Amino acid sequence: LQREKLAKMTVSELMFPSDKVVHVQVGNPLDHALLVLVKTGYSSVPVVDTSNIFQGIISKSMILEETLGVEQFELDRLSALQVSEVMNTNVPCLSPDASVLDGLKKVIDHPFICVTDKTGYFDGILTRRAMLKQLNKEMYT
Amino acid sequence: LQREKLAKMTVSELMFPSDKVVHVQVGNPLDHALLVLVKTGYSSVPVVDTSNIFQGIISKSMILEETLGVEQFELDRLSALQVSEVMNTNVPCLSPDASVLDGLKKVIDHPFICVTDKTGYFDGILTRRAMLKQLNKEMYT
Ligand SMILES: Nc1ncnc2c1ncn2[C@@H]1O[C@@H]2COP(=O)(O)O[C@H]3[C@@H](O)[C@H](n4cnc5c(N)ncnc54)O[C@@H]3COP(=O)(O)O[C@H]2[C@H]1O
Ligand SMILES: Nc1ncnc2c1ncn2[C@@H]1O[C@@H]2COP(=O)(O)O[C@H]3[C@@H](O)[C@H](n4cnc5c(N)ncnc54)O[C@@H]3COP(=O)(O)O[C@H]2[C@H]1O
Repeated sequence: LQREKLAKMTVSELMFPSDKVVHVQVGNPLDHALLVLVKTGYSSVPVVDTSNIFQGIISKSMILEETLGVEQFELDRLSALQVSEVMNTNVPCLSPDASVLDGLKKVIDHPFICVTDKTGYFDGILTRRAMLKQLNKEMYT
Repeated sequence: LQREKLAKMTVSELMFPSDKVVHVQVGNPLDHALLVLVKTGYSSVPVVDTSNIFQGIISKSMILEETLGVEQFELDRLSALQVSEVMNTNVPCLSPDASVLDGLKKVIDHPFICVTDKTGYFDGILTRRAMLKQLNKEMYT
């Protein structure tokens, strides 16, 4: 049964390793973070510290919300704010040994899930695309 | 077999109907479109004309790329540009009668797929979340 196969497959087998994941540093100013997001085209990316310990997630929405002023978008506010002040730290993570079946539950509500080991070290991300590709594959196996 | 069940289920059964979908008009200026995207929190939404005929997709990325100037983000350019000049018209669509199995293939590469009838009328969107929820359900049936 497909469920049993996916219960045995681990998240580490489907995830993008951290060296392939665009990220920002927790101490970066928001104008830099927005430039990274616009140039790479990603709507949101992980935030880490200098030891590559996972901190949270930052998105274009979170940054642009800071610019909503009386005069519409006030982007000069961004150089004075840091990623740490705006990022979302309340996000689920997965262990690299978690099953793909557990991963499926989590990506229902999140475009990607950060994969972290027991020490909080950032190992990679499990994306909806990788999950959907695998499930599509299962349909024809 | 799960594949047969999903081959018989239609996209219209899983899609969000157009009256529940945030969208912008093809003639809107880009500053208005960006405000809609920031306030609703969506990274991209469908574009329609005044007769609700599907035109394409617009995203925060596409709009912000227009503001990348010498002086970093130049947002005052946005009121002078229209959604039509920046939107992506090269996007796949699905018929409401297409199978969920066909829909699965398409959402592998797109966070959502617009559903249009034979006349190009915008019926709704099929999202990855709806697809993943259904596939998760199938795992336990
Ligand atoms: N440069 C690119 N090349 C090819 N396809 C692209 C692309 N940028 C976006 N896409 C497509 O658009 C989807 C949504 O991207 P988004 O940036 O909103 O949302 C992304 C982004 O927030 C994050 N992500 C994906 N890959 C990443 C990476 N290498 N570094 C950092 N974040 C990543 O995970 C979310 C889900 O990614 P997923 O692959 O499932 O889904 C992606 C992928 O199907
Ligand atoms: N206001 C909200 N409430 C609850 N969850 C939210 C949310 N905004 C975003 N999310 C979550 O984040 C995912 C990615 O949203 P995004 O805006 O990048 O990408 C969205 C957006 O571009 C579009 N979309 C979804 N619902 C929409 C709607 N009602 N109107 C217009 N576009 C929509 O389809 C993409 C995929 O949506 P999906 O539901 O699979 O996946 C959504 C959903 O899981």
